[in-house]
Amino acid sequence: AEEFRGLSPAEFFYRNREIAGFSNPVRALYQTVRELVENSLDATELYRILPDIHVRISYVSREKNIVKVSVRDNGIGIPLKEVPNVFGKVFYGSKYKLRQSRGVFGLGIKMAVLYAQMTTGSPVLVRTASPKSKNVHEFQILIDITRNEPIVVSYKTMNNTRGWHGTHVELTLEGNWSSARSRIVEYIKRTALIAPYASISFEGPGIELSFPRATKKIPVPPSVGKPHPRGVDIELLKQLIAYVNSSNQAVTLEDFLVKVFDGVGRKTARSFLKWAGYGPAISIDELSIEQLDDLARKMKGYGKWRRPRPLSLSPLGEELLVKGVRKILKPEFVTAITRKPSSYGGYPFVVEVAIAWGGDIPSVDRPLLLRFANKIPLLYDEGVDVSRKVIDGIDWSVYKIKFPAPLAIITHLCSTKIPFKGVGKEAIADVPEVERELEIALRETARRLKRHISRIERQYEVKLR
Amino acid sequence: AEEFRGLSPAEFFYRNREIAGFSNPVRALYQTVRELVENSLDATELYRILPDIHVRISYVSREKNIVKVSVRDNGIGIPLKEVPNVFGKVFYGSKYKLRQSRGVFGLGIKMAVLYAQMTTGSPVLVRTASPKSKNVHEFQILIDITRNEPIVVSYKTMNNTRGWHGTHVELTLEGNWSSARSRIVEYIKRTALIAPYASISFEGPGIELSFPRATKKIPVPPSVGKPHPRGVDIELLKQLIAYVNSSNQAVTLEDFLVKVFDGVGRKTARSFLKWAGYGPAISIDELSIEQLDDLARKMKGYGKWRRPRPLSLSPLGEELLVKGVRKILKPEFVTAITRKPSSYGGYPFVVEVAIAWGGDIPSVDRPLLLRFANKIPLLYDEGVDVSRKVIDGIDWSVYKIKFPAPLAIITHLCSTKIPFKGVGKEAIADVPEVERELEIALRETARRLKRHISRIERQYEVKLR
Ligand SMILES: Nc1ncnc2c1ncn2[C@@H]1O[C@H](COP(=O)(O)OP(=O)(O)OP(=O)(O)O)[C@@H](O)[C@H]1O
Ligand SMILES: Nc1ncnc2c1ncn2[C@@H]1O[C@H](COP(=O)(O)OP(=O)(O)OP(=O)(O)O)[C@@H](O)[C@H]1O
Ligand SMILES: [Mg+2]
Ligand SMILES: [Mg+2]
Repeated sequence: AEEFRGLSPAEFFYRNREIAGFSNPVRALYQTVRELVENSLDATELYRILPDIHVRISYVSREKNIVKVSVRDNGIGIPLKEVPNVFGKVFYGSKYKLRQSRGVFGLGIKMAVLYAQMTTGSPVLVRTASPKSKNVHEFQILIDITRNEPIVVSYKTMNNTRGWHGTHVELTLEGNWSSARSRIVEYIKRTALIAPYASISFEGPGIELSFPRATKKIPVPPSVGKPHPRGVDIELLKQLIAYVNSSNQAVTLEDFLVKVFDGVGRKTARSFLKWAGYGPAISIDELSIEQLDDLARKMKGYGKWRRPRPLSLSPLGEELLVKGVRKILKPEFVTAITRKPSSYGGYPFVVEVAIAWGGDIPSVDRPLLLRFANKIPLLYDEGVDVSRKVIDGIDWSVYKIKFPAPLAIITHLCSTKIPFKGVGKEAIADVPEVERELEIALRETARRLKRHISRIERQYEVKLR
Repeated sequence: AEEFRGLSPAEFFYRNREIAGFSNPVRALYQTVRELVENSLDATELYRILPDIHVRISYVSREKNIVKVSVRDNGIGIPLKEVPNVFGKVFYGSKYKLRQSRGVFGLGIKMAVLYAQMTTGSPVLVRTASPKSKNVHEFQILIDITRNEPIVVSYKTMNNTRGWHGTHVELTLEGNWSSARSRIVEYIKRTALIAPYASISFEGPGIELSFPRATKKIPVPPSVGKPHPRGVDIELLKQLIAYVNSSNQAVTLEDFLVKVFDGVGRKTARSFLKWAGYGPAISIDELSIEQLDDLARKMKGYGKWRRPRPLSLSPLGEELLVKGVRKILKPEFVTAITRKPSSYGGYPFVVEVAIAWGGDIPSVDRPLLLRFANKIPLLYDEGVDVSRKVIDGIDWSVYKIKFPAPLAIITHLCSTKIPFKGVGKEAIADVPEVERELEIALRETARRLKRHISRIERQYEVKLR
């Protein structure tokens, strides 16, 4: 007979950690650096703080492949009472909002803590201080895997004598530095490309890299958006109704639509309800499940909603993208495009593309592809990424590009919901709307490159005569 | 300031359902069929019952794309008190053991229930009876997403007048049948290929397929295995020690190794402990975290453990694999190999490969690849699957194969832990030991095909004279 049991989320991800990118000491070291750096960049950028990120990897024991990873930022810090859950509870975080951020799942740092704990037994060491705080809080935390709860091994408070604010995380884990090194370095470089306003210093055994910021211009942070009617389903409606009801007396259907959804004013709400066959004054808690089902279907199908508003997005913009590409790839020619906002399933998104040519770019048999999503560099699983699919579907000879050629393509997708293929955030799924935007952006920048190549050709012909 | 919250596992997978394969009504319908069929095959095969599986898809509303999916099996049924959690609690199941099965995560059916619930509001309908049971239990269940708990909408017991045993699951969901149809049909066909002892009937709008079993021979079910010393880490040691301690008085280190681990007898335990520098009589609850760390490292590094035993595996075998391929692909020539068991990270695995040529196989520019893992057909994400990688790395002209050619390759990986790349179970990661075994198996079967092609060539030359 079968034996039944349930797993806590920590237990599930402990047993299936390869699904989150922690499959072996090479990938795990890479993923650990990623998770910490991505958290640090969110903690600064989302509050318009120019990021200063310090990454240190050092050997604790070379023969046992034990390394210490330390990442320090000047971000907004973590509130004292939130620290234990942030580091010790899987599915806990502050990124469960409709707002562009690197963090999404409330899982990242917990995976790193878990991996360190299972390979060396060491707790994570955290120091954190919020801006203007008199104190720096220092914790050592382990995860109680069976219960998915933090274990606070130690806690102390120190005077914030230097008026510091930010977070400093240290993990000791089994990690294969020599094999992971090149990918980690590439990740840091590409992070500097996509966040040229960030100052990043990286130190590892035998290597020191410094990326001072290329600009002090930092994009306006995204603000938290509202759900869009095109993205509803019955469960979301139920949750939104429960949320609205918890803070108010009887709410009408019209009020509900205006209050809760993105870009729905009185006029739009009323014309929708008229079209859908619902009285505007119906109280939302009187709705039956059949009515919710009907309403969800009609909200998805209604053609006259305003398009999702892009206030919840924070693309890099053409100027900064060109700056970042110039600095890191040192091409002879680069052009960038930031498309107007679009949306899929109610989620707003923006596609940005840059094409770089010549200079320090090596000659390649097919375009070198640097992929980014919400300013995160994606280095694995290119084979199933939508960018690769679109690029391979383009006939580049139409743009005067014959391979081998010194061609690099940079794709950047920004959204309140990146259609990642897995919790390891390595590849983007081929959502049709995103695919279409990528193709338009790629062909536009390719046309500009073609004009540049034609110009070079004409200059060359002039020279020959 | 940031707002912090935690999510239940159901909430997490509701928000990120595309990661489990439920990205849109086309994929969701496909995935729903998969999850139900895979559960039914586990419920029969693991108890050496010849599977009789009935799959029905019918329209509830063609214009709204609402379909009903029904899957019925003759398996061991689900115990009465387990039914609510089985259908209503994410991370709950009976497959958390070291034994080859299709189910692994305790998530599959819950995703289907969630998707049906959010697109139509309907609860899942379940009827189940265990062998020789006087009763058939019927439930209607929804998931309380916020709490990750089942909601039993209705329950009744009926007399088991026809002496039936098995499980019958019905879901009503938004599903794009016309777009999903070809993949679902392909999935059913390939399931019949890899489980030729299963009798499968499939009925959908405008289609009826029947796959009577090709044989009554069913492989010996796998038995639950023990963990292997090479697969330990500190957390696993802690869990195993806690488990052993809960049922015994003071357990010595030697007893612990012999009792808990795969293939460790007294003699092996003692030589390991001598090599590692531990007295065999140390009590396991006296071990400090430093000692556990040291022990885990030494257990992983010790070179003299017996290889993992394959009792927990249940490969198809060459005879049944050939039978299945002949029936479904109707080739002119087919050869199969079931490799001896191997292991990675302490998990035993077996690679099986078949190569099929000519007959009904279409002429293709590169080998047609049919991938399987623990008898599950994998139809997506071929681009990042280890089988594709190994096949593309082989120069087929060496085996007298010039493309286009009527060549199909069937790869099957069996393991107590398939290195899936995601919870949607679509691609296998490129674990070096698995990659190596696949290459050996592919080259061996390719050599046999080469001999066949040479034979055909010689016969042809004889004819010409
Ligand atoms: N360096 C940091 N500074 C400030 N807050 C942080 C920092 N690191 C983590 N946090 C907080 O802890 C939360 C949890 O982090 P974690 O990496 O586990 O999840 P996430 O970033 O929200 O999502 P993801 O799993 O996608 O990374 C974050 O949402 C953030 O609020
Ligand atoms: N048709 C069935 N007959 C008997 N038991 C079943 C059936 N369907 C589900 N179960 C039981 O319910 C459990 C949960 O099923 P579920 O599909 O959610 O997870 P799983 O099969 O264990 O793993 P996975 O998420 O990988 O599919 C199974 O482990 C099994 O014990
Ligand atoms: Mg994070
Ligand atoms: Mg299952």
